[in-house]
Amino acid sequence: FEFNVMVVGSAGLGKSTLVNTIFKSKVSRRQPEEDYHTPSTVEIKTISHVIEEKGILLKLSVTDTPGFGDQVDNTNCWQPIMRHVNEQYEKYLNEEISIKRRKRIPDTRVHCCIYFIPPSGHSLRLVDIEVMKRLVEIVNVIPVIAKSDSLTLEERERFKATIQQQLIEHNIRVYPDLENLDVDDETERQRNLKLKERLPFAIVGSSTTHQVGSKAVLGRKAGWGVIEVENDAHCEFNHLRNMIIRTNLQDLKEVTAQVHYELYRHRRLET
Amino acid sequence: FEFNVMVVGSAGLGKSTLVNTIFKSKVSRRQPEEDYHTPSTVEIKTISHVIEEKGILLKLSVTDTPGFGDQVDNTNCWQPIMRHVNEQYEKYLNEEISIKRRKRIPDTRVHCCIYFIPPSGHSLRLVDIEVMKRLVEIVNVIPVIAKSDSLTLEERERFKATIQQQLIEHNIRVYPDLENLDVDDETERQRNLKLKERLPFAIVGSSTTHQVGSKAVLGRKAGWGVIEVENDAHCEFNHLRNMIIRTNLQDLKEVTAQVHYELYRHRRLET
Ligand SMILES: Nc1nc2c(ncn2[C@@H]2O[C@H](COP(=O)(O)OP(=O)(O)O)[C@@H](O)[C@H]2O)c(=O)[nH]1
Ligand SMILES: Nc1nc2c(ncn2[C@@H]2O[C@H](COP(=O)(O)OP(=O)(O)O)[C@@H](O)[C@H]2O)c(=O)[nH]1
Repeated sequence: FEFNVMVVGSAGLGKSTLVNTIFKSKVSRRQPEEDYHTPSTVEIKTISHVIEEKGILLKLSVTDTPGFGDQVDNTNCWQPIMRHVNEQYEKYLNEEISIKRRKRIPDTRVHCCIYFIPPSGHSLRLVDIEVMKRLVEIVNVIPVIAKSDSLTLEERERFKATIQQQLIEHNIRVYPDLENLDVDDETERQRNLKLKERLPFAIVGSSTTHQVGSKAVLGRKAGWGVIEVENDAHCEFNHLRNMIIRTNLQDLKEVTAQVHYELYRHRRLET
Repeated sequence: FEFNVMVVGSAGLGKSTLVNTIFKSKVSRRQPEEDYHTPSTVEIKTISHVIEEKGILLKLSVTDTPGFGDQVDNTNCWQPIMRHVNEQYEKYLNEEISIKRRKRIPDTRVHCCIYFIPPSGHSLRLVDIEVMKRLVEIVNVIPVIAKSDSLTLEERERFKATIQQQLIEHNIRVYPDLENLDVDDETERQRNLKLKERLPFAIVGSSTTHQVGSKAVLGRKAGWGVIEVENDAHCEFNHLRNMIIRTNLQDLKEVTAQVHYELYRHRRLET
């Protein structure tokens, strides 16, 4: 049972920290202590791992994109990312149409792309708009507000409202795309509508634990207090994890296979 | 008595908040509540104000550079900024060489450029290196780590060490440039050496006050605590303000007049 996640965003927004936090293990490529060198081009690094989540064995692979958006000129920085996503569709397609194909085709298609928005408090950057506009056409994109502990609650809600407005203005259809949803299931539809209103989730990541009172909590310790990652009054990390690993895991795989992959296949076989 | 400051950095790093905090008044152009639109080119906006600091009347002007570094392609984004700095030298020069010149030439030259570094925790971005490399040649540049409340103390010190190393690697001579210092005054030299070791200052800005115990403090209130701007255990705002407004105010003006302006004048009159 495979699940493939891709994280996209500028350096230093907490991508590898979040992946380690969600999947409670050292999935990501880099220990934060290691020397950081800005790559001069966008690299694609995938790491796979088997984890257990509520009794189910999950083969999880995480693709990171170091160097994305970190150049002086970021024109076309989205191309290596789109190429990676399409290459997985191509691999799957080649298996699917080959005569001697395997019973179960290994699935390396990207089921979910988490896009990290810098916590500026103002609005989406021009590069965020350009990239998301293109990615939503080929993969499920879930935007998040990175390092949201640097925003107060009011700033956070104002920022979220601005982002939601900009996504509508530019017609960027992030996941869940209500048009793809199965209309027969009204409760499912209502649940996703509610979810959509809260997106993008304001997240905080951390792989260290701190003592708060009698409890050991996952969090970040600063001179003025401890930010608790799994405390819903502090951030929306729990909402994001539940959405990806529990409530929407199946749907993310289905939309990838039935909508994005089918679109790719149709375009490829037509030409 | 004039003092001219310029703030440079990407949108949302807290530039206008810091200016309001340092100069304790609404000097900056924008109230954070106003709608933020990313300008499509780099604009130069200067606002002047008379403030009183320890009994001295100071005509302070602050130049902000909205749109800097916010495009997809930021090639040459430093040009409008360099042009503004050189235009002030040109204005001063024209006055100085004109026959009927005024007794006191109005001084609009930029005495200090505060450069905002995003708190990624990793390293300077390529665009930061490209811009600072060029600005230090013509103006006093004081780099700061913006929104440093998003870094823990260890992250902050590690980040600072990396930045200091990169500044040396790329031979970016930020202010105070020890080569320009008056060698006769040993205490002054020692003081500036100590200052240089602490740069870039990790700052937090805020124009709101909160109640902490019995005191009203300037700070940012989050769910897990209040970050106090003027508390040296929380950030280095005090160090920055003291340096700019008190200890190094005269020197910033002198280095601008005697080093940067003289270099400009020499180059201009030669050609
Ligand atoms: N304030 C804050 N810092 C974070 C958060 N997540 C990670 N960091 C820190 O930010 C720095 C960069 O994180 P990293 O995961 O390496 O970012 P990446 O380059 O996007 O993979 C590290 O010093 C982390 O400890 C967060 O949610 N809030
Ligand atoms: N965490 C944090 N947020 C800040 C700080 N200074 C300003 N902000 C917030 O960041 C947002 C952008 O600030 P602003 O001063 O408008 O940034 P500018 O675009 O660089 O001028 C606002 O919501 C501010 O309240 C800071 O030191 N730390």
